[in-house]
Amino acid sequence: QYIVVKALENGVTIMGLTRGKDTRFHHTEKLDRGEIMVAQFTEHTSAIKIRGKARIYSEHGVIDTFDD
Amino acid sequence: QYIVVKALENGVTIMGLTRGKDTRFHHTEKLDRGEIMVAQFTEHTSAIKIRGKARIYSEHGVIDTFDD
Amino acid sequence: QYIVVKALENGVTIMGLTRGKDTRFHHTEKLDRGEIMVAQFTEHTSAIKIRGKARIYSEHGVIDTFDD
Amino acid sequence: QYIVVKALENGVTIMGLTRGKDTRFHHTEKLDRGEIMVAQFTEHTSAIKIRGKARIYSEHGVIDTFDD
Amino acid sequence: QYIVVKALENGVTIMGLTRGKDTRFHHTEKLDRGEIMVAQFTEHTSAIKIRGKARIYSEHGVIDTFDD
Amino acid sequence: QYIVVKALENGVTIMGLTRGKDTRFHHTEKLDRGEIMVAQFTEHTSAIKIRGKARIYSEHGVIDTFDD
Amino acid sequence: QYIVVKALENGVTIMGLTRGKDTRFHHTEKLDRGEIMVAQFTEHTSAIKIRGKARIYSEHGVIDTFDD
Amino acid sequence: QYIVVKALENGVTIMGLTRGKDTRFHHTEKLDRGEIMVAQFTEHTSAIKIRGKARIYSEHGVIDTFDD
Amino acid sequence: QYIVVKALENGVTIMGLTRGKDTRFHHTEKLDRGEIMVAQFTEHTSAIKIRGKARIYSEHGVIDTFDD
Amino acid sequence: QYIVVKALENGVTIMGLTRGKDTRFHHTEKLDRGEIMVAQFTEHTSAIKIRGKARIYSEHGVIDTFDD
Amino acid sequence: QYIVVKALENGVTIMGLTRGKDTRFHHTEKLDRGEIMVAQFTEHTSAIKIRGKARIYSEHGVIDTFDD
Ligand SMILES: N[C@@H](Cc1c[nH]c2ccccc12)C(=O)O
Ligand SMILES: N[C@@H](Cc1c[nH]c2ccccc12)C(=O)O
Ligand SMILES: N[C@@H](Cc1c[nH]c2ccccc12)C(=O)O
Ligand SMILES: N[C@@H](Cc1c[nH]c2ccccc12)C(=O)O
Ligand SMILES: N[C@@H](Cc1c[nH]c2ccccc12)C(=O)O
Ligand SMILES: N[C@@H](Cc1c[nH]c2ccccc12)C(=O)O
Ligand SMILES: N[C@@H](Cc1c[nH]c2ccccc12)C(=O)O
Ligand SMILES: N[C@@H](Cc1c[nH]c2ccccc12)C(=O)O
Ligand SMILES: N[C@@H](Cc1c[nH]c2ccccc12)C(=O)O
Ligand SMILES: N[C@@H](Cc1c[nH]c2ccccc12)C(=O)O
Ligand SMILES: N[C@@H](Cc1c[nH]c2ccccc12)C(=O)O
Repeated sequence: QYIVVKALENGVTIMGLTRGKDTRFHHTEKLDRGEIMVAQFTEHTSAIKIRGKARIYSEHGVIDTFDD
Repeated sequence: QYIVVKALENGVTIMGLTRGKDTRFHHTEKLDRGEIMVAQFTEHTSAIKIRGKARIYSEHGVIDTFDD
Repeated sequence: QYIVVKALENGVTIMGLTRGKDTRFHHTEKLDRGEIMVAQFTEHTSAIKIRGKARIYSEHGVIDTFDD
Repeated sequence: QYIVVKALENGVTIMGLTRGKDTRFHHTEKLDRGEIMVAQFTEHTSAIKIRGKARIYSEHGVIDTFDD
Repeated sequence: QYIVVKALENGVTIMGLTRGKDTRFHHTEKLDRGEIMVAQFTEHTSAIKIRGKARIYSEHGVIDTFDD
Repeated sequence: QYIVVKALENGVTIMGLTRGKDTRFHHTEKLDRGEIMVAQFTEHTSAIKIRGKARIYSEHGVIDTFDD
Repeated sequence: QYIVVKALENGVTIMGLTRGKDTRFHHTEKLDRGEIMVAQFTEHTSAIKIRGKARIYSEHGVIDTFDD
Repeated sequence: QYIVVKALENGVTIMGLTRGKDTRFHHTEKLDRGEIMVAQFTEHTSAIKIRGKARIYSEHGVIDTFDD
Repeated sequence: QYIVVKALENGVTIMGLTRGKDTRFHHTEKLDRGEIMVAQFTEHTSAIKIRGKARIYSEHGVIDTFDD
Repeated sequence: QYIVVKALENGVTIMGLTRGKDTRFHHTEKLDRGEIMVAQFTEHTSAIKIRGKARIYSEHGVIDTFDD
Repeated sequence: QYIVVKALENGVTIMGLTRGKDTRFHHTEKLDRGEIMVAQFTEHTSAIKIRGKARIYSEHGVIDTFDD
């Protein structure tokens, strides 16, 4: 299972949260406008947080961070 | 299996409830407007509670906390 | 497998019933209007009971407790 | 696999029948109007019997006990 | 896998036939009008026989015993 | 996997054929008009033969024995 | 996986071919008009041959032996 | 997984090719017009070749040998 | 998983490429017009090459070698 | 699971991010206009980043890097 | 899982990239116009690169290298 994140502006951040008893950020990937990251859930990543203007393509549809 | 939560206002909280005999909060993630969290069910998380104005994208459809 | 429960009024209760020979409540989660709980079936929970005005999103459709 | 049962009147009963050589009731859950029970098939429950005016949401559709 | 049986009259019988070399009835459940039984195939039940006026909800559709 | 057989006349027979090197009838179930049998394929049954006026509900559709 | 064969005339034959290095008939079942056989692929049967006027219901559709 | 082959003329041949390093014919089945063979892929058969005027029903559709 | 290849002219060749570190042809099957080959991917075949005027029926649709 | 990336200009880069506790680039593949790369998630690659004008074909749809 | 590649001109190349820590080309297959290659992902191939005018049939649709 993976999600696709497309940055709609510069400085979008994708944070991987640790799997396990403890929940903290283990990696932050910065994307500039137009860059795309395809990220899986893994043994080390059980949650993903996204900041900035971006579009997320997931199992449950296409979601824009700021369209409301 | 994961859900996607988009905060529609500042101060939305996503709480992970422990798996097992005991049910308590093990982690609370705060989201500001426009931020998105994609969260799996895991060995430690078997229920998730969401407070504040948010939109949840799940297996069973898109659900707004306060649209009624 | 999980269900999503959205409280349509304050004081909605979600009760987890124990898996096994014996059937009793092991946890009761209270939800206020607009709060949402996403709950899996687990090693300890094989039935879930819901009281109060709520909307349940499940594999078999969206079900309102009091729409009849 | 689970079914969802919504009570349309007070005093609806949901009976769990034992799995195995012997078939008897191991648990009876009473529901009042508007209450909902979501119940799995389990190691101890291989059949479920429902009495009273209720609506059942299952793999094979939505079934009212007394609509005929 | 399970079937759902709704009794359309009193005295509907649901018989479980044994799995294995030998085929005989191991349990007979009586349903009155409006009662519903949800029954799985199990280690002990590999065939089910239904007598009386009833509606069966199965993988292959909804089947009335006497509609022809 | 199972099939559903509805007898459209009295005296419909459902025969289970043995699994293995040898193919013979191990059980014959008689159905009267309106009676229904739901039968799985099992460790002992790898083929099923049906005689008489009946309707069969299967993975591949609904089949009447004598509609041609 | 199974196929359903309905005889449209008397004397339809269904032949099971052996699984393994060697391919020969291990069983021939005769069907009279209106009789139906539901047959699985098994440890001993990896091919099935059908002679006579019949209708076959399979994963890939409904096939008449002589409609062309 | 299986395919269904219907002979549209006499003398249609279905050849099983061996699985493994070596590829040769291990069995040839002859079909006369109207005869049908349902054949699985097996431990010994990883390719099937068909000669003559026939119709093949497969996962990827219905294919006539000579319709072009 | 298999593909179906129908030769639309004489002399169509289907080549099996070896699975493993090394990639070479281990078998070439010649088809004449109207002949059909149904071929699996196997322990020894992880790629298939087709030369000549042919039609290929695959998971991803029907593909003619020379229709452009 | 794989994604397909088509370069719409020269100099598109596809970066594989390492699986595990640590997240860094283990491989960068350069594509010129019209070149296509089909890439799986693997034991070593749990995220993929794409820079430059490209079209990505994924489980969740077709995504252009710069169409907004 | 496999893809199908059809060469729309002579000299189309299909390159297999190695699975594992290291990413390099282990095999290059040349296709002439009209030739088709059906290629799996394997123990040795976790990415495939395609150069030249070709059409790729994949899980995510049909993709032409140069149609933009
Ligand atoms: N460490 C947590 C991360 C997490 C996953 N899903 C969550 C939902 C809510 C809060 C935390 C989480 C876990 O693996 O379970
Ligand atoms: N600790 C509980 C949490 C839980 C999951 N689903 C529930 C439903 C109701 C109440 C509690 C729960 C468990 O793992 O089972
Ligand atoms: N303890 C019971 C709970 C239960 C699940 N499904 C039920 C249906 C009816 C009654 C009780 C139940 C069990 O695990 O089986
Ligand atoms: N004890 C029985 C209960 C049962 C399940 N399905 C049935 C159908 C008919 C009669 C009884 C049953 C069993 O586990 O098999
Ligand atoms: N004892 C039989 C019961 C049965 C299942 N399916 C059948 C079909 C026909 C006759 C009998 C059966 C068995 O387990 O196999
Ligand atoms: N004894 C046979 C019964 C059978 C199953 N499918 C068949 C098809 C044709 C003839 C016989 C059969 C077997 O298990 O294989
Ligand atoms: N004995 C053969 C029977 C068979 C199955 N599929 C076939 C296709 C063609 C020829 C023979 C067969 C086998 O098990 O493989
Ligand atoms: N012996 C070969 C037969 C085969 C299967 N698929 C093929 C495709 C092309 C050529 C030969 C084959 C194998 O098992 O792999
Ligand atoms: N020997 C290669 C064959 C192959 C499969 N898919 C490919 C794609 C491109 C090049 C070669 C291949 C392997 O098993 O991996
Ligand atoms: N090393 C990380 C890479 C990764 C996968 N998905 C992610 C999401 C966010 C951040 C990093 C990642 C891991 O295997 O888990
Ligand atoms: N050697 C790499 C090849 C690869 C697969 N997918 C990729 C995506 C990007 C870069 C390299 C790759 C691996 O097996 O993981």
